[in-house]
Amino acid sequence: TSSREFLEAPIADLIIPSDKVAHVQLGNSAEHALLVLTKTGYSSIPVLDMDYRLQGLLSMRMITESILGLDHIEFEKLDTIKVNDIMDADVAMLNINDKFQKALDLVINHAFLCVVDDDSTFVGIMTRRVILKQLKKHIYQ
Amino acid sequence: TSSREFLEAPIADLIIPSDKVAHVQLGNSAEHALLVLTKTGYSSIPVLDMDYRLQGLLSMRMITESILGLDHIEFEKLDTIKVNDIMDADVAMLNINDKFQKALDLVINHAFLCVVDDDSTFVGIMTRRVILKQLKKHIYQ
Ligand SMILES: Nc1ncnc2c1ncn2[C@@H]1O[C@@H]2COP(=O)(O)O[C@H]3[C@@H](O)[C@H](n4cnc5c(N)ncnc54)O[C@@H]3COP(=O)(O)O[C@H]2[C@H]1O
Ligand SMILES: Nc1ncnc2c1ncn2[C@@H]1O[C@@H]2COP(=O)(O)O[C@H]3[C@@H](O)[C@H](n4cnc5c(N)ncnc54)O[C@@H]3COP(=O)(O)O[C@H]2[C@H]1O
Repeated sequence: TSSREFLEAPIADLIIPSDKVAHVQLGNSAEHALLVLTKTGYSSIPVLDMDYRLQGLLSMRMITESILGLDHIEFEKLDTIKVNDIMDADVAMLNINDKFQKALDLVINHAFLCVVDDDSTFVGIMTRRVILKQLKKHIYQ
Repeated sequence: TSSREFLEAPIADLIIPSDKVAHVQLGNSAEHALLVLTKTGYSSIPVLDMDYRLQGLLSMRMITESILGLDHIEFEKLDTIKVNDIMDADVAMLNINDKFQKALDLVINHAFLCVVDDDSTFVGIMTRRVILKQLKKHIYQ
């Protein structure tokens, strides 16, 4: 494949589908989110609402940062903080019809990208790992 | 540049030098490590000893996992746990003289790679971000 064809390939086959993506729901507590992140082992995951629309990203660090008191970490506050108040609502997104080139441009600054369809429904994620595997395959051919 | 030349390029210019890399020291408490990770914003960082030798990697998740009690998160234990006991001692490493191809192969499964010299001294890290920027440049030329 030429580089031109490679960059214009659709992303659809490379997406990790939503049912395989760990996430939290709007309204969940920071304590619940901490448990999900710890058990799944991911450092950052999407926040969805009840209609499976993408609302933000939540990381371990946003949680610990929210409870860093003046002289001690205020862990007792975790069950009173909602993910809504600490998540990053500015999410790097792709549309399911976007091409590989757009994914490549965005992953320079994001470990993974959220993918939505034309109804803004969350359909999955594109990770740096998957993109790097494709780049390696292309370069070695 | 041909793909062959690109893959055989030395990694030296692409390394983030050790003085720019956030890290913790062997013997530090999990509480101290949690503060470093929260303040620097990195999800995983190297653990070094007093001679700047690489000892392991430490992530937020290793910390929270270590205090997940049966019915509540045991935050009070944080100052009694040492990074030595919870870090991942199996670190993906490069030698400063390695070529880009080896870095590309390893970052498929690691967000960053630690780089050491022939004395096993930690000299810096190679990140997926830097590698992706190089791949993008190569593909667009
Ligand atoms: N359980 C596991 N098994 C094998 N390798 C694992 C792993 N957990 C993490 N890794 C490795 O560590 C990299 C960084 O993971 P991190 O959780 O910081 O960062 C992840 C996480 O924030 C998110 N992510 C990936 N898969 C996810 C999923 N199924 N659900 C939710 N978020 C996911 O995308 C980021 C980049 O993922 P990527 O695969 O490129 O890169 C992953 C992968 O290479
Ligand atoms: N302060 C910041 N400013 C701008 N962008 C930021 C940032 N912190 C994180 N990012 C972005 O998020 C990605 C994942 O960061 P993470 O901390 O999970 O994962 C990081 C972290 O574990 C480690 N790392 C990177 N730079 C580091 C440093 N100076 N010291 C210690 N560890 C570092 O290497 C991993 C991959 O880094 P990479 O640059 O490829 O990918 C970074 C970068 O694209």
